[in-house]
Amino acid sequence: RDVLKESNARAEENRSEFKEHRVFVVNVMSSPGSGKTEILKRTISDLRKQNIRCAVIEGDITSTLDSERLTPLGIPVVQANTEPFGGDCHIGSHLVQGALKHLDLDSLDVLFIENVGNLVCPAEFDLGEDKKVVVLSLPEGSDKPLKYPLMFRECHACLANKTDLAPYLDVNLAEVGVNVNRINENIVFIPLSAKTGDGFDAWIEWILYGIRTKE
Amino acid sequence: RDVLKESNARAEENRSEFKEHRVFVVNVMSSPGSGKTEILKRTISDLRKQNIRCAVIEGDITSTLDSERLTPLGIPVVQANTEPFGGDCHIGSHLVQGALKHLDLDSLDVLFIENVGNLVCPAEFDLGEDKKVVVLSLPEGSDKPLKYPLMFRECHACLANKTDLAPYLDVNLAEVGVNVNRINENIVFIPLSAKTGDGFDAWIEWILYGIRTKE
Ligand SMILES: Nc1nc2c(ncn2[C@@H]2O[C@H](COP(=O)(O)OP(=O)(O)OP(=O)(O)O)[C@@H](O)[C@H]2O)c(=O)[nH]1
Ligand SMILES: Nc1nc2c(ncn2[C@@H]2O[C@H](COP(=O)(O)OP(=O)(O)OP(=O)(O)O)[C@@H](O)[C@H]2O)c(=O)[nH]1
Ligand SMILES: [Mg+2]
Ligand SMILES: [Mg+2]
Ligand SMILES: [Zn+2]
Ligand SMILES: [Zn+2]
Repeated sequence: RDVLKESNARAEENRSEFKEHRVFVVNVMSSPGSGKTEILKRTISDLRKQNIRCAVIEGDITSTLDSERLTPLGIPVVQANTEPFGGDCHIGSHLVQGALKHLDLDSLDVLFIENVGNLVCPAEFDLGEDKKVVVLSLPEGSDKPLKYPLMFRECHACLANKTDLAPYLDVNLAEVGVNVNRINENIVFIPLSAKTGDGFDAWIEWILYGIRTKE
Repeated sequence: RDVLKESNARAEENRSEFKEHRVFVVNVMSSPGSGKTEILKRTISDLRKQNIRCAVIEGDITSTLDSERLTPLGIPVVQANTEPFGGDCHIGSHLVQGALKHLDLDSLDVLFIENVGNLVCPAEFDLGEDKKVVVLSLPEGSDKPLKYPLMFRECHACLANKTDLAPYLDVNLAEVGVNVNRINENIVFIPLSAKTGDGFDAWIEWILYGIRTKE
């Protein structure tokens, strides 16, 4: 279909922009409420302590609620809403391209794209990113990788968030990891908690490695 | 678009089937892992105690994991997967029509359709149901109605699930209710817990009323 061809062409344009300015780009996806924004808040404040220059494109259907949670961090945040374009359930490469007009890529080391909360469709669209990351929160249960496999197949890392809630849940964290690796044996599995900071060292290390190895 | 016209035509065919056999049909939607299947398990066992005849069409992209959790209840469960048809992120009226071939509607009072876990696209499609119900679990946070408004606008009832976890979360249940009613002032808001059974009386009552008033 022409729409997909057009979308992939823009993704490649985005990708060469990012390559030219040496910006490491991460597309963060999950179900609604898994904790993408909360994770980004703590991630950005940890990275800034290491003088890493960050920005966020905040993808949503509507509202600026998530951007408002990130702007106090003092980094560039561009809100990209799909509602004016029909309410798409995923961020497209053209919306990312539009957002880039408001960013100075030369001043950045890493760009996070927080996608619309949806464990299905966003996995199908290339935005020009270097890596795709899926957040899976423990309250969702351990079977989601088996039931929504495409997302887990497409991603390079899986953050198992809200580990602080584990004592109150019937979910077995080890089983989550097993199910994730059953769908994708190469995915990096990182349990963490955006609330307590538990597990963030491994996640920050993964990002720093991505920044260092960006051509 | 022709696809939508075709889909709505089948939905109307489904609707007249349900009307002819006096079956009350509920389309249950949510994000992945909000607790649709867990809620259906307890709902069906409560209804069977009142000799209500139930069946479930279990919509998923892939796998029979959810049906396997429901079949032990001894009711008809039909698994409808979208993967063979391209992996749609929502159940369509044609899949429901296909599933009806495996059900004896004369032997039923209520039919639940558990949709694919997705807080966006399923809200756009009519299946021929009487009512749409959205499950929102407390761990997802209180802002989801404001960020994913279409689903809450389209639904007749909202089940705020996992209230047993409230003591461990920073989420304010009253705020969830306020946000839900801001988007849809007519929606019935029912806090409950599939784990403990808390709040199920109101939900069962809502279903019985639907069955009684089905023409
Ligand atoms: N206990 C606990 N709660 C968390 C954690 N991370 C996020 N939350 C809570 O989970 C809810 C949703 O978090 P968000 O950051 O809004 O999730 P999101 O994935 O960005 O949601 P959308 O952008 O709407 O899809 C909020 O109530 C957060 O406070 C965590 O590590 N532990
Ligand atoms: N504490 C608690 N956990 C619950 C409750 N309801 C469901 N769960 C848990 O939440 C997780 C997901 O529940 P499911 O019933 O699979 O959710 P679902 O909406 O059917 O998920 P999908 O069909 O995959 O979209 C499981 O680990 C359940 O045990 C509840 O009321 N309280
Ligand atoms: Mg968010
Ligand atoms: Mg389910
Ligand atoms: Zn969609
Ligand atoms: Zn979709």
